[in-house]
Amino acid sequence: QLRSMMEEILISDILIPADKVAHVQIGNSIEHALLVLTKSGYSMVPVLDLEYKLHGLISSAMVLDSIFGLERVEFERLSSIKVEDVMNKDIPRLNLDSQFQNGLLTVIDNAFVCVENSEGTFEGILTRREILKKINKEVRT
Amino acid sequence: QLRSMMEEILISDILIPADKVAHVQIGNSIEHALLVLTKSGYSMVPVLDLEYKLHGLISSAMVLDSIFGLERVEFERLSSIKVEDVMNKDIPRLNLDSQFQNGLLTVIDNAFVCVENSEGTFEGILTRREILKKINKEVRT
Ligand SMILES: Nc1ncnc2c1ncn2[C@@H]1O[C@@H]2COP(=O)(O)O[C@H]3[C@@H](O)[C@H](n4cnc5c(N)ncnc54)O[C@@H]3COP(=O)(O)O[C@H]2[C@H]1O
Ligand SMILES: Nc1ncnc2c1ncn2[C@@H]1O[C@@H]2COP(=O)(O)O[C@H]3[C@@H](O)[C@H](n4cnc5c(N)ncnc54)O[C@@H]3COP(=O)(O)O[C@H]2[C@H]1O
Repeated sequence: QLRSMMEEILISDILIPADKVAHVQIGNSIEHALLVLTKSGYSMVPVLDLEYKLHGLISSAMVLDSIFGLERVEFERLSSIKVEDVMNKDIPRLNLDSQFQNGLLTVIDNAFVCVENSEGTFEGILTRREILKKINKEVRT
Repeated sequence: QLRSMMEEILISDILIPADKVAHVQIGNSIEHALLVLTKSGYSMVPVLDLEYKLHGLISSAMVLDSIFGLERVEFERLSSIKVEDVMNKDIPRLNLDSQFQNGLLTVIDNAFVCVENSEGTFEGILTRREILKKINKEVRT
């Protein structure tokens, strides 16, 4: 039964831990963000501060959209815009004791979800890939 | 039973049809591709030709990586590079009679999969979101 299997999975079992998550820092320019996004190959990453608190999510589409002028793309403005001016602050969050079903529900509309602990510190991310792997494994057995 | 449910779902039930899929054309510059990607908000889209044959996939990360010079990002080169020079040609494909289980297996490693008909013409895409919605609905009932 898929639902009973889901009750047994802990978020911590399938979490990608913070130290493996590419991210940018509050105060960075969007030029730096574009470098991190391009070199990591990820289309969207978390924005954290020095205390590992989560502030938002930033993507290459958000960065590029912010420099699309009426006549041309204004690449020279990249170094003068900060990630906090462009990032999405209205983001879903789970915590370490959240249920797998909540994770499944949240990744319907989000490619990944950030996970925090009870202090509000960033612990890692839950991705669609990890959830789909678990479901596929269950279906095969 | 999730597996029996999966045997009843047709790819055509959950397909996003070709006319709703943002894409770029063979022969376009990567500057045009970056415009389509940024304005559509999608991180990766198919590359088609005028006969709606599928040639590859292109993302903003691939485009930007191709103009990252040693010293700076060479934005002026965007208009002179074609999508075929940068796109990923080695891509998974399903056809209209593929099984849902194959779709599930393929989206473990791919955010979406292109679907073709028996003539090799592009029919649309299968996305992780559509698959997760179906699975979630099944788990809830
Ligand atoms: N370097 C790589 N190696 C192997 N496969 C790769 C890859 N980069 C991307 N992919 C594949 O492409 C999917 C979409 O990646 P995207 O960067 O758009 O979207 C990613 C990205 O925005 C974020 N993400 C995943 N892992 C991350 C990490 N380690 N650090 C930061 N963000 C991450 O979560 C989203 C969903 O990730 P998910 O794994 O479900 O899905 C990934 C994965 O299946
Ligand atoms: N305009 C929008 N409105 C609402 N939600 C949006 C959205 N743009 C992105 N999302 C959300 O973000 C997820 C990742 O989008 P991404 O563009 O990286 O990755 C997308 C994109 O590369 C491609 N894709 C999806 N729909 C497309 C379309 N109509 N045309 C072209 N490519 C599409 O398939 C990937 C997975 O799509 P999926 O729907 O599973 O997952 C989407 C969806 O949940």
